[in-house]
Amino acid sequence: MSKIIAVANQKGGVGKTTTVVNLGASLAAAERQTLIVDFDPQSNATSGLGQRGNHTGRSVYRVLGGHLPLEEAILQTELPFLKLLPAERDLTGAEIELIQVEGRESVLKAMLDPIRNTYDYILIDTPPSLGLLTLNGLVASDSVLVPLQCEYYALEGVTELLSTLDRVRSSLNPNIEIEGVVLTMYDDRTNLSRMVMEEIRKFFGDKVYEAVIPRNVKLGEAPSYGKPAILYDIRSKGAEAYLALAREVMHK
Amino acid sequence: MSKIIAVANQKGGVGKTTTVVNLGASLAAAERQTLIVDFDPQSNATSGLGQRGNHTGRSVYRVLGGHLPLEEAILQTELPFLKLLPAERDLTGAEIELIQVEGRESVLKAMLDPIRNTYDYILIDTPPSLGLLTLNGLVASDSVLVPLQCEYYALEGVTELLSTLDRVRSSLNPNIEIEGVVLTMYDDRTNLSRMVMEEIRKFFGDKVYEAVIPRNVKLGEAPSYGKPAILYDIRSKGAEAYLALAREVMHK
Ligand SMILES: Nc1ncnc2c1ncn2[C@@H]1O[C@H](COP(=O)(O)OP(=O)(O)OP(=O)(O)O)[C@@H](O)[C@H]1O
Ligand SMILES: Nc1ncnc2c1ncn2[C@@H]1O[C@H](COP(=O)(O)OP(=O)(O)OP(=O)(O)O)[C@@H](O)[C@H]1O
Ligand SMILES: [Mg+2]
Ligand SMILES: [Mg+2]
Repeated sequence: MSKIIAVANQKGGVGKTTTVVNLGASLAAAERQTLIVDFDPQSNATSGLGQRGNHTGRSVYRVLGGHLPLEEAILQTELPFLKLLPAERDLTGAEIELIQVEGRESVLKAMLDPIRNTYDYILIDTPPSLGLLTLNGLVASDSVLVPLQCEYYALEGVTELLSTLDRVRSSLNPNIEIEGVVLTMYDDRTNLSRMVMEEIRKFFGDKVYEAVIPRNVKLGEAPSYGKPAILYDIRSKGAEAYLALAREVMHK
Repeated sequence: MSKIIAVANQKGGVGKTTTVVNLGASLAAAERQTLIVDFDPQSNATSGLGQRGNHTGRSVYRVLGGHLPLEEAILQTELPFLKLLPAERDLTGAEIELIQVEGRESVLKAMLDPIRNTYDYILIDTPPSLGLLTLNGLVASDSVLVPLQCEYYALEGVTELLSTLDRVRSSLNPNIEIEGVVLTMYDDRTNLSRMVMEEIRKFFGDKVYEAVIPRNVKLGEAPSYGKPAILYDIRSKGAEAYLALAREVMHK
């Protein structure tokens, strides 16, 4: 039984990529077959898994354009149960080219549906916007996992994200639901974090995961080594928090 | 002699809005006539200045569409020398509507040029993308100020931003230059911050401001009161850092 989850939030820098890379790695550590789809032209998930430059010409953009079969673009990562469909800068072109295409919001769905049953989980990283790339991610998915940074500006974007979700649900993907909300970069020394956490729990109720991701420098250092936190420093608070999140996602 | 500066970086959450709001407020504290243009549909700069909801129907989008004269949309803030051209969610529509328009990258420039000499500084906040809204910001400006977060993923986006700048310079705005690069969210307790700072100083040389913005919770708390840091807590390290940055920008 496979599940496709988009990780999305148009607010920038809230931990979308960090969540995709580390949740993906934690699911793979629990021997769930997992595919990460990097659908952000910044291609941070690709480099966070050490694959920047290893895949020239094998990118999700080239598959979308029909120049490459999907199987040839998918890369094996350091974790046996984790694969990656990498992105390159060329994905920026897709945002403009897709505008002219019939069914432009569903091209990613058409690409992933035939292979979905090969995986237990497919996680899609999206850019900080509500444009065509993110819409494709939402249409291709069974649910959306929302990272919410414990900061004031992050609260403001929530209603915009939910109204976009409603629009997607009423037209392109009637079944999409919220997989869950994960609090990120929580700093228990500040009132700000506590205040925002309370607001988010009040607003989302039991959709908020028990697992809270603390601000932890190891999560910032790991990508510079091209590794998820569980391979960089499995005893760190950041790695432990994402392992706990993976357990919650698996047992929902 | 007025100066229009776009604050831009497509990487999300690096401190663009925090820089626009606090640099703008610091320039105004030094009695420079300053206008902040919120050109991000998230409208965080508008709420960071306490103006969310105070300006219904008076937004930059309505001016772009010709429904409202520019002078009627500009709001006075709590600081005498600081004004704001606010954004609302409707600005998202501009990104799509502008595609059909002749000279679509220059509509903001056409709007600001007639009034530029009323101000010493005009600062433009942009969204985390290199789409039409950010392009309009770059075309309308004399220079671009780049906030760079002291994190690994932030380094990766630099070449993409510089190549976009080259493209803008070769076609739409031959005179645009880099005003400067400001390091943000610097945490002197981590090697990561020091490593990234060294890389950025090596890459950009004297374009990097002496003023380094530390990670400081007051900068995160201030927007929840709708105030820039100098009005929320002028003795905080965050407010002091932005006052120092303003001095450097003024005396460049
Ligand atoms: N819990 C954490 N503790 C410390 N640093 C973190 C944490 N989560 C993410 N980071 C760092 O913060 C920055 C922002 O995170 P990330 O890039 O994952 O966010 P994003 O939402 O994917 O950003 P974008 O909107 O640009 O796609 C990154 O440099 C990352 O390494
Ligand atoms: N120096 C700092 N210290 C502590 N918090 C900061 C600092 N600078 C910014 N912040 C906080 O970090 C978050 C990201 O900053 P900000 O929203 O200004 O970035 P941005 O680049 O404008 O994001 P976006 O890409 O979404 O437009 C905000 O919640 C802000 O309050
Ligand atoms: Mg990301
Ligand atoms: Mg912003």
